[in-house]
Amino acid sequence: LLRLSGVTKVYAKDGAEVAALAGVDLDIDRGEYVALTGPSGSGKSTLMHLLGCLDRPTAGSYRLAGAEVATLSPDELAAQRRKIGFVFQSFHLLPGATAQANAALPLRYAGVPPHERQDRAAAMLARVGLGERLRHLPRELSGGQQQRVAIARALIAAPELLLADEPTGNLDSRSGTEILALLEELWREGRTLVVVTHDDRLAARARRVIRMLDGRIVADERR
Amino acid sequence: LLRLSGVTKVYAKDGAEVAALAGVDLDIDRGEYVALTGPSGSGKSTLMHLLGCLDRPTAGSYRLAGAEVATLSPDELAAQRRKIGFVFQSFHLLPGATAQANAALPLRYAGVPPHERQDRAAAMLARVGLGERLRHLPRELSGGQQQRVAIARALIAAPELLLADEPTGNLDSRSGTEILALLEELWREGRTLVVVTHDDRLAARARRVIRMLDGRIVADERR
Ligand SMILES: Nc1ncnc2c1ncn2[C@@H]1O[C@H](COP(=O)(O)OP(=O)(O)OP(=O)(O)O)[C@@H](O)[C@H]1O
Ligand SMILES: Nc1ncnc2c1ncn2[C@@H]1O[C@H](COP(=O)(O)OP(=O)(O)OP(=O)(O)O)[C@@H](O)[C@H]1O
Ligand SMILES: [Mg+2]
Ligand SMILES: [Mg+2]
Repeated sequence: LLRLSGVTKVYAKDGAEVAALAGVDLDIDRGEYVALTGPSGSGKSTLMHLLGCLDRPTAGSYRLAGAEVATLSPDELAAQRRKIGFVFQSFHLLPGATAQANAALPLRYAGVPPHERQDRAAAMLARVGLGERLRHLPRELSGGQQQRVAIARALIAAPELLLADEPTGNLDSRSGTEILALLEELWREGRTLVVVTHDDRLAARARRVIRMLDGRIVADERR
Repeated sequence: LLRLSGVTKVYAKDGAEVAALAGVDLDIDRGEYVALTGPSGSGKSTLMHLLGCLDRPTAGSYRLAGAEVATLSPDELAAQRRKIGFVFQSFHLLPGATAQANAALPLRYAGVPPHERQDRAAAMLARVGLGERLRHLPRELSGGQQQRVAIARALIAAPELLLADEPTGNLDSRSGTEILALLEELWREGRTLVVVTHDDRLAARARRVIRMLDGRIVADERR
């Protein structure tokens, strides 16, 4: 499903180069459950953004479902992004919209009518324990509650590819376990799940663990 | 050092009341090392903001170093805040300032000359592993790197009271351990340390663990 070949991502900073990704080759098949781990700054979020078509490599190729992403038109790229559920490490909620409106956003893009998408947003928020926070704005929510709104939004259209960048970083172990159970349920229905996590106990639940260091993949183990 | 008595924090939302804190009594002595735990939404960050003089209770009293915080003048309150090192759950870095400038900010308030505060910021950032990221803006840093800048900023003036709201949530276990070692070193020099954490292994290192649930303290154990 996903194939990265020779992928690099280099930033220019003060006349020097920072290699966020320094040569990555990676194949992920449809239906896999992958954990992506590694030290802070090792390139995990950068890799996730490339996989999610939110950024482009400096060099190398990314084929998604057989198509080279760099050759897609802006419309095709946008269409591809909407098939991907992305949980951002920093949430990226709309500050002026309620939890319910934030969670419903992907359905709005999909043309789902207002009443139905509000209902589905309410249901998904209830599943992540926020049934009593539907009308709260992000600034009226705790850190872990904001994280759960971001998760609800990523999952609400039941996309085929789920990319979750540290989805439990702000959650107690019980809430974190519930979130992981929800992600795994969606995966068992046939979806592809990639989770960045700093928690070894979470990584241990995946079927494959990829470890990064300094912009490279240094380990890739299947269980 | 810190005494909360009958503290409540209530928000009005859509004509209903949300009690973020529903009656908290808490004493913390100078030199203590306290972990604050509890489910997402249980009131930990709200409590931390009150302790840090960043917010006021709806009812009840907060005495800090013997003085009732509600009776302080704006200037006295600002002076009190500057003696407290606060690591925010969402970092709150200045987006237009470099890592070095962000870390140096408390020294600027303290009237430290530019050259000295730049040097001290560079040193503190090196201690949290960011010696090669001094000139990066927050958006040019990974999530865990931003968290470490926030930590460096909180610690740089070696304040007597350290309030850290989930300081390792975005860090791998090795970086997290280094950060904790730094916090504990400052504590061993005589400071008061309160850490909110979802990680039981981190909470186990504290000398006292306070557990919250639904805006109340439900457990308070000393080791
Ligand atoms: N401005 C507000 N209006 C209404 N409710 C609020 C507001 N701010 C916070 N809350 C509510 O107060 C409760 C406590 O929030 P707080 O941020 O203290 O939780 P927390 O324990 O830090 O959670 P987490 O572990 O997720 O960070 C939450 O249920 C939240 O929805
Ligand atoms: N715009 C940029 N300019 C320069 N360097 C950048 C930029 N964006 C990211 N970087 C660097 O790229 C590296 C990888 O960042 P990335 O966010 O992928 O790390 P990460 O593995 O997700 O880390 P964390 O676990 O802390 O979230 C970091 O060292 C970061 O400083
Ligand atoms: Mg990251
Ligand atoms: Mg919090």
